[in-house]
Amino acid sequence: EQQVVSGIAYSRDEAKITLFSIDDKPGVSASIFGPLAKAAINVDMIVQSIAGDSNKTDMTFTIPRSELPLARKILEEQSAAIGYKNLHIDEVVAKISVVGLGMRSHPGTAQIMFQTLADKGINIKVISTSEIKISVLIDEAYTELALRALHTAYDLDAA
Amino acid sequence: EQQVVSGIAYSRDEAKITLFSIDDKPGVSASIFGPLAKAAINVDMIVQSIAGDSNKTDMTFTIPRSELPLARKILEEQSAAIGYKNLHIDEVVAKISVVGLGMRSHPGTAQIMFQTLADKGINIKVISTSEIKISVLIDEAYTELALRALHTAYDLDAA
Ligand SMILES: C[C@@H](O)[C@H](N)C(=O)O
Ligand SMILES: C[C@@H](O)[C@H](N)C(=O)O
Repeated sequence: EQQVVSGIAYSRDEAKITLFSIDDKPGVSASIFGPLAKAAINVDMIVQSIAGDSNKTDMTFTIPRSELPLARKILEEQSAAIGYKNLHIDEVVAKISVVGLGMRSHPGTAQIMFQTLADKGINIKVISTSEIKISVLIDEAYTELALRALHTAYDLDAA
Repeated sequence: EQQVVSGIAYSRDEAKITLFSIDDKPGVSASIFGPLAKAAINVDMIVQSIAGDSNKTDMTFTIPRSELPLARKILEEQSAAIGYKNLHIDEVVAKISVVGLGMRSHPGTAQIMFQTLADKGINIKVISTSEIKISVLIDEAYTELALRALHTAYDLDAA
C-alpha cells in the first residue's frame, strides 16, 4: 500500500473570519473579496457551502492575524454593500493540513484525519480539501495534540 | 507582474452532496466519511464551514456521478448515526478551478475569478481554495461561458 501522505503542515498564524447570512446570488463573493484584495489582504482558505432553503449562506475565510485589524475595518465599512447579518472573528484557530498526492483516489485518507481528531475529542471547525491537501481549522489549544496524533495515525513518526 | 495562474481546469463528472444540520461536535465528520471510505467512494472536495449560533452546521462534498447511487444508499442507511436533518443532491454542477502557484501571496487572484463569474451572472454555489487552486461549483449549464470568460480574464487565451 503506497503511502500517499507525505507530511502534516500547520499554521497558528491565521485568523478565521465568517460573514453570516449573505445573499446567495451572483456578485456577493466579489463584493467581499474585491475590497479585501484592493487592500492587499492575503486570503488563504476560502470556504463557502451552498445555501439551504433560505437563499442565504455563510462565507468563511482565513487571513494572517497581523492583517485582522485592517480586514475588520474594511468589512465593517462594506457591510451594507456586502449585506451580511453578522461578522464573526476567531483568532484562536490553528490550521492543520494533511499533505499528500492523489488523495482523491485514496478513499480513507481524509477519514484517517477525521477519525484521529474525533478520537482525541478535537472539534473540527472548518474543512477544505483538495487532491493534495486536507485542511481543517481546530481550536489552537489542541495543536500539539492533533499533530502528534496525526503523525502517528499516518505512520509519519520517525522510524 | 508575474502570471501566477497557469490554467483553468474543469469537471462535469461530479455530483454535490450536502448534509444539512449536523451536530458540530467531535466525531460527526468521521461518521460521514468512515462509511463512505469503507465503500471506496472517491470523495473530491469537502467543504464545511463553522456553525452559527445553533451548534449545527452543514457538510458539502463532491463525488463522481457514477458513485452517486451507492453513496446515497450509504448515507441513507447511516442517517441516524450521522444525525443530519436533510440530504441534498445536485448532479447538475460543474467544478471550475483556477490553477496556479503561490496564490495566497497574490491577493486579487481569487477576486478575478469571482468578479468574472459575477459579471456573467453565474452564481457560485460552493467555494474551496488552496494556495494552488481556487475551486468553485456552478450550475453545469454555465460551464462553457465560465471557461471562456475566465480564460480571457486571466489572459490565458491563445496569443
Ligand atoms: C455566496 C456567493 O458565493 C454568491 N453565490 C456569489 O456568487 O457571489
Ligand atoms: C461538523 C463536524 O466537522 C464536527 N465538528 C466534527 O468534528 O466532526
